[in-house]
Amino acid sequence: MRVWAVANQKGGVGKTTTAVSLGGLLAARGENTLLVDLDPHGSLTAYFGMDPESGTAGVYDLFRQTTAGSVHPETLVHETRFPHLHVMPASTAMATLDRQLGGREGMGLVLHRALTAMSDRFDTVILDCPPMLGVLMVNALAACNRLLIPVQTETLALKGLERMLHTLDMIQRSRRMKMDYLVVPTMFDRRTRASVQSLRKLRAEHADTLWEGMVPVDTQFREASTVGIPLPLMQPDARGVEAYDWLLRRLERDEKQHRAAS
Amino acid sequence: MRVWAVANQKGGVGKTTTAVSLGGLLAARGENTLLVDLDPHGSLTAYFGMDPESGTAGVYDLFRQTTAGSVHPETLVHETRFPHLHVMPASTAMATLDRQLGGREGMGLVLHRALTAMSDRFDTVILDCPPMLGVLMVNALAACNRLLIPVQTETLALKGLERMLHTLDMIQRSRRMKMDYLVVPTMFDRRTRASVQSLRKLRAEHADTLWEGMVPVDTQFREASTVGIPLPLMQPDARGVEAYDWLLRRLERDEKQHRAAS
Ligand SMILES: Nc1ncnc2c1ncn2[C@@H]1O[C@H](COP(=O)(O)OP(=O)(O)OP(=O)(O)O)[C@@H](O)[C@H]1O
Ligand SMILES: Nc1ncnc2c1ncn2[C@@H]1O[C@H](COP(=O)(O)OP(=O)(O)OP(=O)(O)O)[C@@H](O)[C@H]1O
Ligand SMILES: [Mg+2]
Ligand SMILES: [Mg+2]
Repeated sequence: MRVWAVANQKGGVGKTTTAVSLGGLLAARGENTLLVDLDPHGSLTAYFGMDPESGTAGVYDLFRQTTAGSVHPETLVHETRFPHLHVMPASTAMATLDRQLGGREGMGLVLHRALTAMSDRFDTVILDCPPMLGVLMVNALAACNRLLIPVQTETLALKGLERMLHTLDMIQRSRRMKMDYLVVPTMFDRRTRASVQSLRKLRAEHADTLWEGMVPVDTQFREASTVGIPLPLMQPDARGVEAYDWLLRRLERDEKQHRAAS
Repeated sequence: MRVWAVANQKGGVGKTTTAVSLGGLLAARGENTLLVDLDPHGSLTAYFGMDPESGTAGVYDLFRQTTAGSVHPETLVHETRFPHLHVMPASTAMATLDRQLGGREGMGLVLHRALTAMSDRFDTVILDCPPMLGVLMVNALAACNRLLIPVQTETLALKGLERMLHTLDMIQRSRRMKMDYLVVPTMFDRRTRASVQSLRKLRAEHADTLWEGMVPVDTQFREASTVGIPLPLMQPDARGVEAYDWLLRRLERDEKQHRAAS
């Protein structure tokens, strides 16, 4: 089972859109796919018509005092109306987890253990992270074997990427784990000078960890989120879908190479 | 002294852009303006060429064990290269505050006390909030006398607004404070059906707390952030600037009416 995390502390860079689009592509091929919403604001949960305020069984139950350790993760997985695509929803109560758990040790592997218990059920699990550093992001980094960092193609976002990579470095050292990450340029707009310049700068400064493609600005993403259908299932030939299909092929190529090497 | 907070748990909706644009307009008129960056990711701090990882004196010092209570807030305020525009910067260390402070009482009024100590120095203070509910957002809500909630004109964002308003309601009840908020539609793109539909829906469902205008999509915002100049100071006649000028006039009109009534 492959576990991919999608994270960036900067808000609105396309984390949820990336998770939903890759999930849609994999489900369209008939592969069993689980999307896990780790954002207390619950964008991915709401995308699939579920309510993050309803207290539906989900991610929070893995951490909640009364249920942690006793709940079986299978019971937290919900079907969507799309075959082969499942969701483990977020709830707004997750916003209090950092305060509740505080300095308590050992809370970084909760998600990893839950996903391992389901490893024969899904081919791929994709983790959608909140735009902040906290216990939920740390859990995602510990549970994943590949990290995708969407970065908007604009100058300030590049400075934000540096900070994200420093944070990553800090977490890797304190938890003695090695993170294999890929930077994914998003919302590229060839009409905007800032967008063209920042993609060029990304390619110059992050050549070895940067995906060679980019996701273009595509208003169809907003249209798709209006009807709660992953764009690959709504309009497979959309520009944005072609880009995510290209990204998926790169991720799978890396996975094959990695397996062959070990 | 007026204190305006700009908040929404949804990422990438234009919080920092709103704070920087209103700040630029006020500074251009010669009014003493302070921008406070409460986001550990430090987008506003980086916008003005400062480094959130450098540990420069700023917001964190108001909360840090060793300095809280003893530091004079004036020492945390930095000049920018724009007359009348000052910044109290963020630092990435702020990401640990929720864990550090945990359930400790009385940490909700730290910012309010610091700003009150400087009330004769600035005409307006604008608080840029992080995309998450935590001690920093609670401090912003307790310190402000007006709350601006930028909402992207797309369907998922409308569901997110409902959640934001529920969160606000919860905080108001638990802290017995009354929050006067204004919803600000942002990134309106009249070419996208989803954008037009969601603006119509916002106007139907939130008529009494919604600003009658909207901020259009304007690629000049990205260009301005590339050079670290607030758009009103770089290009006063840009479409986006006209919209923020219109918003500023509405805020000031409300302020006058509020003062006349009390
Ligand atoms: N390539 C794209 N072209 C155009 N719009 C896009 C693209 N990718 C994402 N969007 C739109 O941008 C907005 C933000 O995207 P999204 O919610 O996926 O970002 P996020 O990083 O998950 O945000 P958050 O930080 O709140 O979790 C959404 O309205 C989405 O539809
Ligand atoms: N009206 C607009 N038209 C076009 N682009 C915009 C507009 N407003 C903001 N932007 C761009 O959208 C991106 C997100 O804006 P911004 O960083 O202000 O959002 P935010 O809500 O502060 O994000 P975060 O949740 O990370 O704090 C930036 O690249 C900004 O330049
Ligand atoms: Mg998201
Ligand atoms: Mg911001």
